[in-house]
Amino acid sequence: MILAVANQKGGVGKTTTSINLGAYLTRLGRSVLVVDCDPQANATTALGIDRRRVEGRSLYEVLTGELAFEQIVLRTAIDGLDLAPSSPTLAGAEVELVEAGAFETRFRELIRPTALRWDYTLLDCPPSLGVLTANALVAADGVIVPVQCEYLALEGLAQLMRTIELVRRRANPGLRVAGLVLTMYDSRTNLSQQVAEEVRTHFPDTFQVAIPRTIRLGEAPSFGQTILEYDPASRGAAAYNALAEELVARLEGA
Amino acid sequence: MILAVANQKGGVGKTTTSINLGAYLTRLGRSVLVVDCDPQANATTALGIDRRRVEGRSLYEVLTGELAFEQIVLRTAIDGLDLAPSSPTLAGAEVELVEAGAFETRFRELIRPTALRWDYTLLDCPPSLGVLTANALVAADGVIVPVQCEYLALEGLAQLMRTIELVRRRANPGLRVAGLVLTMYDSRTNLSQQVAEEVRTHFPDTFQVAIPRTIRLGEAPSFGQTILEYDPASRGAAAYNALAEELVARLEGA
Ligand SMILES: Nc1ncnc2c1ncn2[C@@H]1O[C@H](COP(=O)(O)OP(=O)(O)OP(=O)(O)O)[C@@H](O)[C@H]1O
Ligand SMILES: Nc1ncnc2c1ncn2[C@@H]1O[C@H](COP(=O)(O)OP(=O)(O)OP(=O)(O)O)[C@@H](O)[C@H]1O
Ligand SMILES: [Mg+2]
Ligand SMILES: [Mg+2]
Repeated sequence: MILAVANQKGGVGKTTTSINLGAYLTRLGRSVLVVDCDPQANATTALGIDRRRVEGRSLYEVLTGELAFEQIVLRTAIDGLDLAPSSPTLAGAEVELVEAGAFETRFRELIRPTALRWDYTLLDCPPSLGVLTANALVAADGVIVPVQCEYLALEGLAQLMRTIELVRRRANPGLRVAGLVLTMYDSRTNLSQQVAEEVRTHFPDTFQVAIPRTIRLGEAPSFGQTILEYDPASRGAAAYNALAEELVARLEGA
Repeated sequence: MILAVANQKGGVGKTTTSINLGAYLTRLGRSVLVVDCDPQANATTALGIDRRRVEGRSLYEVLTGELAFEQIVLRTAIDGLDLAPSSPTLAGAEVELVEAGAFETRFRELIRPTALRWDYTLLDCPPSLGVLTANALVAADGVIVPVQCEYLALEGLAQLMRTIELVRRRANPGLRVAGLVLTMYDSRTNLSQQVAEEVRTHFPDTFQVAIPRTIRLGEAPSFGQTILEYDPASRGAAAYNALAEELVARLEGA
């Protein structure tokens, strides 16, 4: 099962969700591959991989045809959680893919056959609806949409859903929304509560669990660790554990 | 003076800085134009402009040549603060500009001559180093870089500075970094303090004032207001007022 973790709004928790949901899916005995599809390479860093190790052996080299996808996959500190790393060179792929014509099906051709060896593959998307995200949507079976509990984050949801619908009609009939997940929820503020209510009303696919805003989730990446390693007793860890359980129940049938 | 407000990291406060710094620059008697260069059109919404009013009359129509830049400029609720709005169609411009060849100089040709009628023009960039941000950097005199006080936000700064340097050498010799501004600073957490210290050490151009994380700054956009209108007595308002003063002192000579 290949899931794109996507939302063009920036800073809503795509990377944090990809790596921490991934970690807790392994606790449920599933094998997981995280594919860093963002030139910022935040998932690569947050999983403790040194950028120097990745030079010349990232997603970019797969898209240019220099390397096969399985040649870039790395193990992480978590048993059962592997990573296909990114690097800043990936930004160049956007222009190259457009100039080469059939630019939306590259991931599906080059990545999907190998990625299906893991139970779950999570494609961490960049904050845009450009070529890299389009590729991820065409390659995926489902989309997980992190939604920050902020007003401006509501704005782009309709556009994102339209884009998913467009990809389903044009290139990937099997694509569906696996679910929306509320992130950085702060129960003390009206804003968070109003946004959460609005999202739950308009999008019935929203997961029950909301990820709270906690400083521990912000600290973990500075140690190159997921919340599972950094502070498994924290509220953030409990929330991602609950999200993993809810996802598996929803996608595999309770 | 045309300033790009840019950082490819998502959700760091580019839009919040563009509109609120813009508002407080008008308090200092400067005329200000905000150009929304992001298909998410968050600056357009946060300044209280109804999306329906913008259909067919946004930055996209200027880039395709259908409208002249001055035809899309709107007044906002703040005297002296005008807006050139965006719309989701702008996402299509990325692919079209690449296919058309000379894709980095469009803004400079179509926007810069008119934009110079205002004392300050702020180009609110999307969270990427793609075609729209490249255009903004080629059209601008300087770059304001909002830096969120989070670990992952540090990651991309070196890449951003390299990109600015590349644009300076290749297309815009006058481009310089006007300054970095720390955003969402939470004085209660070690993480914020560590990140702020790290940024100030590595980047001497960092403004003295740090923008605090305050709920009022997050609430204002839901009313289509800047912090100047929503809560001028708040800590967020005071910080953006101080930033406007510091910017003017730095750029115009104290
Ligand atoms: N629940 C949370 N509580 C506190 N901090 C969080 C939480 N989730 C994410 N963060 C922090 O907020 C910032 C944004 O999160 P993240 O980078 O995961 O978002 P993103 O959507 O992947 O961003 P981008 O759009 O740049 O790819 C990061 O610094 C991260 O550490
Ligand atoms: N100082 C602050 N305190 C609290 N909330 C803030 C602050 N600055 C911005 N925000 C909120 O954080 C979110 C991200 O800010 P904003 O949208 O301005 O960032 P951005 O860099 O423009 O995002 P994008 O990368 O999507 O364009 C918004 O919901 C905004 O209201
Ligand atoms: Mg990310
Ligand atoms: Mg923005």
